[in-house]
Amino acid sequence: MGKTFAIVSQKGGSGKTTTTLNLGAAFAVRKLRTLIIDLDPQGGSAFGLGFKPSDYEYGVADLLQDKVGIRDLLLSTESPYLRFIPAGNFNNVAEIDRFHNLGKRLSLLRRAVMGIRDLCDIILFDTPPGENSLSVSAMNCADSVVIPLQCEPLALRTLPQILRLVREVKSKVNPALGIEGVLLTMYDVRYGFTEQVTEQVWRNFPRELVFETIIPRREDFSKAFIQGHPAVFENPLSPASLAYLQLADEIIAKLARE
Amino acid sequence: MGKTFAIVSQKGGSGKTTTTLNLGAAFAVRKLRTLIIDLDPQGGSAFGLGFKPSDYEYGVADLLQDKVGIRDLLLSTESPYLRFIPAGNFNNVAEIDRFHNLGKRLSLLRRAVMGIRDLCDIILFDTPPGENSLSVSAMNCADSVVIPLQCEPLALRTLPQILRLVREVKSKVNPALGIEGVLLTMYDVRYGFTEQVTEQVWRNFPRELVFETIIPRREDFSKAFIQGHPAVFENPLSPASLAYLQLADEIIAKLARE
Ligand SMILES: Nc1ncnc2c1ncn2[C@@H]1O[C@H](COP(=O)(O)OP(=O)(O)OP(=O)(O)O)[C@@H](O)[C@H]1O
Ligand SMILES: Nc1ncnc2c1ncn2[C@@H]1O[C@H](COP(=O)(O)OP(=O)(O)OP(=O)(O)O)[C@@H](O)[C@H]1O
Ligand SMILES: [Mg+2]
Ligand SMILES: [Mg+2]
Repeated sequence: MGKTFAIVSQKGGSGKTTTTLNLGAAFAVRKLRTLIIDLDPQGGSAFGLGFKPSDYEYGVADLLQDKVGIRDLLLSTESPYLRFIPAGNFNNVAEIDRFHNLGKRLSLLRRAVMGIRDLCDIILFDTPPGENSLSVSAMNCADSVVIPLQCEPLALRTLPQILRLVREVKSKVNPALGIEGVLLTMYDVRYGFTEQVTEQVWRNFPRELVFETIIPRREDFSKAFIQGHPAVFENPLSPASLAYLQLADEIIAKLARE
Repeated sequence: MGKTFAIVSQKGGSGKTTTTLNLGAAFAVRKLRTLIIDLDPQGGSAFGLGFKPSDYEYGVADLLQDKVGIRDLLLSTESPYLRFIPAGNFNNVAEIDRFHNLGKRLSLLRRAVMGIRDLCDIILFDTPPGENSLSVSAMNCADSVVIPLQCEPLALRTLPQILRLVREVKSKVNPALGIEGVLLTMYDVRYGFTEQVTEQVWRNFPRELVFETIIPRREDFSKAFIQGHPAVFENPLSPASLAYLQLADEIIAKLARE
């Protein structure tokens, strides 16, 4: 019932939006009722699903200002098993306000999300880069986090920062928060450092905290933002899609064991 | 005297830190007294210059809390023409506090930076991804912005967001702020969409707002974070380094014309 994951990373460009879209699409292919909620003001998830800002009026930004209920935000996608809630326009949620009422916002969003968990099997939050109140809000609603990690040396060096933030949210805000796994992504066989980064992650982290599935660097993922369809929907048999379908299966198998 | 650039982008992973480090190193190779100031709490610039957190005690975070003067923060690097000011530890600058005294912080940082402009020819700010007070602070100190743009479809779609923020900062905070240029980066000949993105940028933006120099996707840039030397210092004759040296020359030529 509404198992909720927050896709988080303080590092920019690590594949949070791409993972949210394709993992969401993969769960939909497996016929799980899936909801993607975009908490990143950039709105990359909407682009990836083919929505233009003129296709919807409200988003999470309006929910956080108490203007609209969460059920009014649900949008259908090309799959009957996937629905979407856009971020909306955060420009009028002043930066100071966004942070100032953090406590109030946290409980508002969590109450709203709890109210719709019965509608879905899986909920995925896309979040902005950095350590900010929107990422904390998503983690406050989530059962666990998925942490995409580019196979790049700099990404590895800054990984401890997101792990510290997750621990802090767990101890101060949401004691039930777990780590579903670190997801190695943009694995590029051309570069020697890719193998070094992967080996360091396997060596330094407990096995159960790192997904066995590794996402390769593939052109399909980038092209998907031109077409407005996640790679998994565009071509389900491509190596790009198979990687995220394998990830979905890995998570489903783990859920079944719990 | 202390021409100041803020390297900004709301998109994560667009190459802000890599550009700050290698453009800074390129100016140093051209014997311009250069200062890099890190305003990103992730501290990627420090890693790229080989600094470990134990190598320095204070950073910008301490300057913003009035604990230390800016001249006490200056660190030497491997080049006599390049100095560095680390971000420091932002964990104790509470999120709310960071935003709440935004007006006070803006003037504090700007006054401090103005006080050391005579020490350098060029100042570069590295900034975090997203629209946040630290990026605004950097733009408040800067003469102009450099906007790295990955040759990726999603990056192109979200480019209008940073252009809107720059316009907003210019109209509300720093009327002198200009756009030095959009820098196309991670240009990868393997992918067809790279050419599409580049053509769209050239077609839709005025020529003087887009750098002629394009940065290729090269392994050297990523490996530099293992060694702690910017690619330009590691191997000045490589295609990776030559691209940033060309960028530095393009900016120097423009400055000479002004
Ligand atoms: N496995 C992959 N192979 C190739 N390209 C990828 C892959 N995953 C993501 N990308 C591309 O890399 C870029 C960064 O990915 P994405 O935008 O999903 O990261 P993000 O963490 O959401 O970024 P931000 O920090 O800005 O929110 C995008 O242009 C995307 O198309
Ligand atoms: N031209 C390039 N070729 C290949 N890799 C690159 C290039 N520029 C940057 N990179 C790599 O891409 C990743 C993102 O670059 P970088 O960290 O500089 O971006 P950023 O905008 O500073 O990210 P953030 O939003 O997290 O601050 C890094 O792992 C870096 O090593
Ligand atoms: Mg994203
Ligand atoms: Mg950076």
